[in-house]
Amino acid sequence: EAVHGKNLAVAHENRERFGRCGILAANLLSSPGAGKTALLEATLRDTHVSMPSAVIVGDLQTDNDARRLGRWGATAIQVTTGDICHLDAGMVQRAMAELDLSSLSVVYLENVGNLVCPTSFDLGESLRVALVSVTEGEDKPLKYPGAFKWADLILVTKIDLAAAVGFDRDTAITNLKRVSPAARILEVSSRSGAGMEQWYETLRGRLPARE
Amino acid sequence: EAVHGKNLAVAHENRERFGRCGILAANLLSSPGAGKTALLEATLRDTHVSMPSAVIVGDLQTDNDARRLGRWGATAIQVTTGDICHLDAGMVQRAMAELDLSSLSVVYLENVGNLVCPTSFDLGESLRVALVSVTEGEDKPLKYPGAFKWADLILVTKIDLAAAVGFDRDTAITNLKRVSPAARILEVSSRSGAGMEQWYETLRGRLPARE
Ligand SMILES: Nc1nc2c(ncn2[C@@H]2O[C@H](COP(=O)(O)OP(=O)(O)OP(=O)(O)O)[C@@H](O)[C@H]2O)c(=O)[nH]1
Ligand SMILES: Nc1nc2c(ncn2[C@@H]2O[C@H](COP(=O)(O)OP(=O)(O)OP(=O)(O)O)[C@@H](O)[C@H]2O)c(=O)[nH]1
Ligand SMILES: [Mg+2]
Ligand SMILES: [Mg+2]
Ligand SMILES: [Zn+2]
Ligand SMILES: [Zn+2]
Repeated sequence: EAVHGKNLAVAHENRERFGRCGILAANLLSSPGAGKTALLEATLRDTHVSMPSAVIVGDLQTDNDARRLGRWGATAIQVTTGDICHLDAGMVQRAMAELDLSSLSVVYLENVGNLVCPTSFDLGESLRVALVSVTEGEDKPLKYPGAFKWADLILVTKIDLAAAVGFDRDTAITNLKRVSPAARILEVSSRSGAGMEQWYETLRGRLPARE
Repeated sequence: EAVHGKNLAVAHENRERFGRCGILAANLLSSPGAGKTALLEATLRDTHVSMPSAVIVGDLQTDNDARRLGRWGATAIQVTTGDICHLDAGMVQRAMAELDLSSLSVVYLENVGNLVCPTSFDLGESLRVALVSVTEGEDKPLKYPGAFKWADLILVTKIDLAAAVGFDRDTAITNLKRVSPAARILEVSSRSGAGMEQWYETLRGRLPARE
């Protein structure tokens, strides 16, 4: 509880700072391997010139994700959490200190792969994105409702594999709408490019107004 | 820390009880949707007559998994954890009270989908099984080392999809062996049946000796 309150205070500071700098801060959440990094790799490749971007990525171990993300010219900061199962606002604040925020439009926060714990830790984001892949099963939204209720935007990923895995799209979308009626839902593939333009448009629509 | 010590005490009680009843207790861990329930469905269908079995399954919400598992004639007890991201020994102890342990050879403990937190909570199991699917990516063992170091047995699941997702088997196996040199590794598909006989044989080989 004390940990939680302390996190909220730091999250508020982050939110203020992102806001003053006119930055869209997006928190990306999903289970391990649902495609967060692949999505951000394609996103940076396609948009980081028109929308100057940086990424703060959390993992228990390795800098694999930061190295993948850094190849597209944007700054990618790896936070290694050890055995902590989520990013928290303090980790994000320390990473923000390494960024030139005045030069950026978007900061992506790729959370540790986990459909449970990260929703309890506000990072100071202005957009909450939950990813669920067609390979995980159509009932995941019902079984892990917290992550989907938390989200403003839900991305159904790897849709290029839908036929190969026998994905029941109607059931999946019905389940998502039941758990998270207010969220926008997009189906995407980082591999084929399907749905990616709508994802980019959603991001552009969420950029804070220029001052 | 206090929570952890208390859990260990209850885990010891569970381990003692399973041991006295000559039961193999298997803790199955993986990310959401890696195929734990599908594996257990096939396992119960194929072996619960020769190896009397029960399942205790943990989920945040719903009894979907217990209903799927209960169709094969074995007792399936659903534990709903609310927002707790792991099974603990106390939850397992309460569920054990609903089982006729003297009639069983195996009790499967299907953990909450989470590659991080469950390894901190001993349930009293005698076999630790980590599942990772071919759809999650070859670097998951390096990025979530705790789960793979914890495991006695690692199952690479959904291998029927390996070609469709471009699975790099050599890299995946190399990564698994690096992180968990002592673990046995099996490649399985609950869908095609590939590797399932070796999984059943491994289970039979781990049954406590008859008294
Ligand atoms: N077919 C297909 N595969 C994808 C797609 N997106 C990601 N993948 C694959 O899915 C696996 C996991 O992708 P990652 O981008 O590492 O997933 P992640 O969510 O960042 O994983 P963590 O950061 O470890 O939680 C990799 O093997 C990717 O190649 C997609 O759109 N289509
Ligand atoms: N192709 C293929 N799909 C599989 C296999 N095993 C499971 N699946 C699919 O993967 C999805 C998830 O399977 P589950 O059995 O629910 O996975 P789980 O690990 O129990 O998920 P949670 O309990 O929610 O963590 C479902 O759509 C299954 O049909 C397999 O061997 N091959
Ligand atoms: Mg990643
Ligand atoms: Mg399951
Ligand atoms: Zn956690
Ligand atoms: Zn946890």
